Amino acid sequence: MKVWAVANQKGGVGKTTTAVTLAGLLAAAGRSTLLVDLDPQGSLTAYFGFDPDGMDGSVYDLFDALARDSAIDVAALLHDTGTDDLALLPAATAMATLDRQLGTRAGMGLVVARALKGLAGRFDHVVMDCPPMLGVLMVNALAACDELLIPVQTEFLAIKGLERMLSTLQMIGRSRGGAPPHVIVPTFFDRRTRASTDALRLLRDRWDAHMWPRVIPVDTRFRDASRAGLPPPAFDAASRGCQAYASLLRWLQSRQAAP
Amino acid sequence: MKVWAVANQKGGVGKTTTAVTLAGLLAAAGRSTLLVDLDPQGSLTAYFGFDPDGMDGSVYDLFDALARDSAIDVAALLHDTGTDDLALLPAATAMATLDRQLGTRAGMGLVVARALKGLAGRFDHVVMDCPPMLGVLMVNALAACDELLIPVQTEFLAIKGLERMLSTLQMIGRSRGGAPPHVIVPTFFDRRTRASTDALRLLRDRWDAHMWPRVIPVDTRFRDASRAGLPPPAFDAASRGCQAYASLLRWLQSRQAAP
Ligand SMILES: Nc1ncnc2c1ncn2[C@@H]1O[C@H](COP(=O)(O)OP(=O)(O)OP(=O)(O)O)[C@@H](O)[C@H]1O
Ligand SMILES: Nc1ncnc2c1ncn2[C@@H]1O[C@H](COP(=O)(O)OP(=O)(O)OP(=O)(O)O)[C@@H](O)[C@H]1O
Ligand SMILES: [Mg+2]
Ligand SMILES: [Mg+2]
Repeated sequence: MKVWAVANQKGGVGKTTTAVTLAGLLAAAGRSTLLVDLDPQGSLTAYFGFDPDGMDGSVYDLFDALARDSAIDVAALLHDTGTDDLALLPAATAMATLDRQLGTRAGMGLVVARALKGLAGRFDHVVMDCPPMLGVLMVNALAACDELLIPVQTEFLAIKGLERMLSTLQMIGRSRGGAPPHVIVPTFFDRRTRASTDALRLLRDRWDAHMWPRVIPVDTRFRDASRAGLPPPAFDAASRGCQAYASLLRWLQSRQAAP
Repeated sequence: MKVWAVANQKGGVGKTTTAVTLAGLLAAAGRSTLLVDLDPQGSLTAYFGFDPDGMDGSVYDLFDALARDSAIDVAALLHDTGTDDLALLPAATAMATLDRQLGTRAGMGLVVARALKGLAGRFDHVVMDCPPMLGVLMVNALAACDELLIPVQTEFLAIKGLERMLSTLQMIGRSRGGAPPHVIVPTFFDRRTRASTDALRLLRDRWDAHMWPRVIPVDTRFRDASRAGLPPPAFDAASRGCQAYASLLRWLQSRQAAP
């Protein structure tokens, strides 16, 4: 079972879109796939028509079981997405209080990693969506994943955000015996604007070894897919955006991750 | 002195862009304007070329003075943006630890409101940019502002985020003797996509009384402006995006805010 986390502390860079599109492509190829929503906002959960404010069975229950020192059946928390070979472990808005409530409790950073171990035989792939901030949920994702995907918008302000994300990764890596290998995925690329092409050149100059060598273009079909509540590949596999993610997936599966 | 906060818990909806563009328009009209960056990511601070990781004099110092029970000269924390009539009270990344450190200390939610009172004679307008999460910094912004501007992307997932933002506003309002009046600003409008026009209709059906009746269109010139480190009106006042924000500013100034 391969576990990917999709994270970046900067908001609106395409984390949820990256997670749902890659998972949709894996499921369409017949790989049994689990999506995990670690964002208290619950974008991924809402994407499939669930309500994060009233979620019965979610990631929150994993942390609640830790707080109450009780066992939990992770499989009972899984929900159907309506797409074959694609299941969801949803978010609940109550997760927003976890940092304040459970802050420094022992084992707090390994809750998700332990829960996924309990599911190892059921899925080929797990893709986790993260909130746009550093907190216990992102720490859990970094501890549980084999590899980290970092979507970065191809624009100036995003580069500052990437510096911060990479220094966070190093900081967390030091306290956990090594950070997971990471891949930087340029998103929202618009070849008509100078800001986009210049930002891409800057990204490649500074972080070439960790960059996926292509880009995800701006594509309005992602919004249409989210309105329909369907993973983008199930909505319009031939769109430019989906084609680009399909190329990313082939690249990820064909090489060993850079440390 | 009029104080506006720009907030939405959803990431990437155009908060920083709304703050810097409205402030740029006010400064261009000769109004003495202060931008306040309450986001630990420091997008607004980085926009003007400063480094939020190494900020000497920032919003953080206001909270630090509270923790140490000492006085502070707010005017000494202000920085020059390079644009006439536009000053900046920058963010520092250390602000990300405030929720954990000072959590429930008395007066924690009124630090920014008190600091702005100390600046009342110097500025006509204050515009505050917020982080994409509910925490002590957003609570401070809501307590300090006369009016709240909520940018919302015109797409399906954003509506869920808006519901959450409005219920947060009510929750905070109850504990503070009333929430500030709010205006919903539709952003990233793309009339070519069904998802955009449908989302706008949904927004207007549900929240018409609080909606600005027009929209901010998708405009690639915003990214170009941020790359140049100039407020969008100083970079290209004739762009479609700036024209739309100028119309928003005229509307805001011409009517009494809806409660
Ligand atoms: N390549 C793209 N082209 C055009 N629109 C896109 C693209 N990727 C994502 N979007 C749209 O941009 C918006 C933000 O994307 P998304 O929600 O995936 O970002 P995020 O990083 O998960 O945001 P948050 O920080 O709030 O979790 C969504 O409306 C999505 O449909
Ligand atoms: N109307 C628009 N058209 C096109 N691009 C836009 C528009 N508004 C903002 N942008 C771009 O979208 C990106 C995100 O905008 P911005 O940083 O203002 O959002 P935010 O809500 O402040 O994000 P965060 O949640 O990370 O603070 C930036 O690159 C900005 O230049
Ligand atoms: Mg997301
Ligand atoms: Mg911002």
